[in-house]
Amino acid sequence: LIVARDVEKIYKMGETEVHALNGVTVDIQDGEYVAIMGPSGSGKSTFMNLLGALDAPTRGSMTINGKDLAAQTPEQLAKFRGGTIGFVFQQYHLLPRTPAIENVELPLLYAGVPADARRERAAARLNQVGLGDRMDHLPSQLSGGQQQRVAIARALANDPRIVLADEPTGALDSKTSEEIMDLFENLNAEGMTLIVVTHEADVAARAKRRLTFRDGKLVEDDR
Amino acid sequence: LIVARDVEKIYKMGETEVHALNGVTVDIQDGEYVAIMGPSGSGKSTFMNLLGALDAPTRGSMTINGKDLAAQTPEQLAKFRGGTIGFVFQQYHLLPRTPAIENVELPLLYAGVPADARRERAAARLNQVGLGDRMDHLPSQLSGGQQQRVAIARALANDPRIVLADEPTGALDSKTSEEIMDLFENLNAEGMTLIVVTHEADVAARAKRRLTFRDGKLVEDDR
Ligand SMILES: Nc1ncnc2c1ncn2[C@@H]1O[C@H](COP(=O)(O)OP(=O)(O)OP(=O)(O)O)[C@@H](O)[C@H]1O
Ligand SMILES: Nc1ncnc2c1ncn2[C@@H]1O[C@H](COP(=O)(O)OP(=O)(O)OP(=O)(O)O)[C@@H](O)[C@H]1O
Ligand SMILES: [Mg+2]
Ligand SMILES: [Mg+2]
Repeated sequence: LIVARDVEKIYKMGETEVHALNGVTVDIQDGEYVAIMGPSGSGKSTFMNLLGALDAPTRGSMTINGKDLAAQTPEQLAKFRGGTIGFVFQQYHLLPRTPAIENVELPLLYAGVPADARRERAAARLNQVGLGDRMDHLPSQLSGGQQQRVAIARALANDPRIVLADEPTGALDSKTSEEIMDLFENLNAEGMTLIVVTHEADVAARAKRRLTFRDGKLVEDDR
Repeated sequence: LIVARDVEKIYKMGETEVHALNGVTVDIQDGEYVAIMGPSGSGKSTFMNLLGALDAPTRGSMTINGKDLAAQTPEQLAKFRGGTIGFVFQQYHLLPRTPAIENVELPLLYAGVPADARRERAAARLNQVGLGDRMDHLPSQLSGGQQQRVAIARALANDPRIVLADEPTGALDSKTSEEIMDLFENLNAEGMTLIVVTHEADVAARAKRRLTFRDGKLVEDDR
């Protein structure tokens, strides 16, 4: 499903260059459940952005579902992402001044799902993450953990084939976090590929495989 | 130092009311090290905003250092905050398009500290949180954990008497998180009052006292 070969990512800041990824080679199979760990600043989110076709490598190649990302146009990438990938961003990236229910409907709106079905499917996902009574709240009217759960519901709205979750339980207490991980695990059991960045040991322990990053390199791959 | 009596906070959303805090009574002494825990949405951040004089209770009273918050003007509250309280927000609230060093200088700028001393003190705090090599990065050029550490450095910049930290290690790996908590603990040992919201058991275990919130009420107070 995902094939990465000698992937490098270099950010240019004026004269200086920041080497965020320094040659990552890894294969991820369809339906796998993978955790990604590593120190702060080690390249985890940068790698997730590439997995989600949100950015391109500076060197090396990344192929998803047989498609070489570098050979796709931005429109093709957006179409591919919309139909295949659900992303839970580390910073949530919810639309401000937009109610929770509409934030969750967004992927369905892009996919052309009619209004009634959009509303119904979005409401179902918000109920699943325990926010049935907060659907009309704007992000600024929600707690940190509630905002994170809206971001999770949005990632699941369009029944994606792959979910990329970047520290999805970082703002949640242990009970709520377990409920979210149970939800992810049930979807993985039905065939969804799940890749989760986390620094919480109990979340990583649930995955079947653990990748560890350090200074932009993949240093461990445990099953 | 901090005296809260029957504190309620009600958010109005059109016709509906959200009861975020339902009568909280608690005293916090000068120099204490207190952890606040509780489920997502239970009122922790709302309570921290009141402790930081960033908001006012709907009912009940909150007194800090003998000053009744309700009796202060907005200017008096801002002056009091600037000289006394360092706040690490759950969502960081860094100034975008502003380098890390300038984000950390901000409290010193408000306090009227001259430019040379500002730069020197801000750089010292960034070094303390392990970001000596990221001072010129904008928030968008930093990882999630790095942004959080900039927010921590900013809270400490003006040597506050009280630090209110809302999930300060939520985006950090365990090693970086220990380094940050060691820094806080050393400052607490020197007399700084420390109040930390966390859902991580190992962070809460370090505090001398643990308050637990549930549905806007203080349900436990363990020493
Ligand atoms: N501006 C607002 N308008 C309406 N309701 C709000 C507003 N801000 C917060 N709330 C509600 O108040 C309750 C308490 O929120 P608070 O942010 O204090 O929770 P918390 O304990 O910090 O949760 P978390 O662990 O998820 O950060 C939540 O149910 C939230 O939906
Ligand atoms: N736009 C950018 N410009 C320059 N440097 C960047 C940019 N984005 C990220 N970086 C740097 O790239 C490195 C990797 O960042 P990344 O966000 O992938 O880390 P991470 O492993 O997700 O960390 P965290 O656990 O703190 O979220 C960091 O050192 C960061 O400072
Ligand atoms: Mg990250
Ligand atoms: Mg909160």
